Amino acid sequence: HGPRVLDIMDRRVISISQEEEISTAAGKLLKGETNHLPVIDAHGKLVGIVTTYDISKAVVNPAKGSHVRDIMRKKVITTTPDEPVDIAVQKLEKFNISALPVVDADYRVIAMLTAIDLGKLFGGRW
Amino acid sequence: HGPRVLDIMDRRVISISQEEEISTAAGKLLKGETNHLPVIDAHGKLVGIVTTYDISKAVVNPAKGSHVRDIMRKKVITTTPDEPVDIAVQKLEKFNISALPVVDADYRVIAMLTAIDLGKLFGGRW
Ligand SMILES: C[S@@+](CC[C@H](N)C(=O)[O-])C[C@H]1O[C@@H](n2cnc3c(N)ncnc32)[C@H](O)[C@@H]1O
Ligand SMILES: C[S@@+](CC[C@H](N)C(=O)[O-])C[C@H]1O[C@@H](n2cnc3c(N)ncnc32)[C@H](O)[C@@H]1O
Repeated sequence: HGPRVLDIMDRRVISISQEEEISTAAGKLLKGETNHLPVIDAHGKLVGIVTTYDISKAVVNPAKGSHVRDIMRKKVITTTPDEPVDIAVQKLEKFNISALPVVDADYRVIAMLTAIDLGKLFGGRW
Repeated sequence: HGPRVLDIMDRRVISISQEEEISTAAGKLLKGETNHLPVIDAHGKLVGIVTTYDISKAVVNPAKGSHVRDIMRKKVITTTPDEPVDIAVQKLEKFNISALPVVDADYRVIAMLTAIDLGKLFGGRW
């Protein structure tokens, strides 16, 4: 069998609550040098995703509101640690996205899989 | 030899001029459903890159200015069509970026290589 998501996923997860301001999300994205933040509820469960793309959308349409819940995507495409990488890749391509939260059986985010992580499969590094 | 950039690069390039407003850049990123715009001069030569990450930065630090030239990165990491993909991957990882403009000998942008394009190497699709 080929590589699985757990072979290349990034366990450093920076998340945010949907009650936060958009400017707080922008600050977290910059500090973490990342483009994607999973949005989690008070129990640690995934409820959405917000990206630098969504922040850019808020620049063009400021009327939407000033909190993460006003701009986040609620139907999140996710993956699991044991999913084959080529299945995860098909999801990235199908939805034209560049990151998948990796969730456990309780729908808690345990890692992120970004398109850049696919690079780890070069030079036999997994 | 392994895959080269030309095997997986995306020839649809949406670019922008450094004189444009930041809101115009945000609009182009949204319309093109992309996170990266190469910035080109009047002769079509690459002079910078602006991404949704830079737009998010402008949300946090609006004092920088309102034009693309105020927020773009001028030292662009690039690739060429004949570069081996694993060399391009090393550049993405080294600089923690997710896209490389593909330039020709005159430094004109002929394609973009994004981390998502690495997915094309799965399932023998190159
Ligand atoms: C359709 S993509 C287009 C831009 C670019 N291709 C990219 O990869 O971000 C941008 C949108 O996808 C959404 N998005 C990103 N990752 C997602 C995921 N795993 N599940 C659902 N939506 C996601 C973002 O919230 C954003 O609104
Ligand atoms: C350091 S990355 C961090 C965020 C995220 N990891 C990503 O891939 O976009 C964000 C910064 O990299 C810059 N950048 C993106 N692609 C670049 C490239 N090919 N050459 C130089 N800078 C680039 C952007 O302008 C932005 O300021």
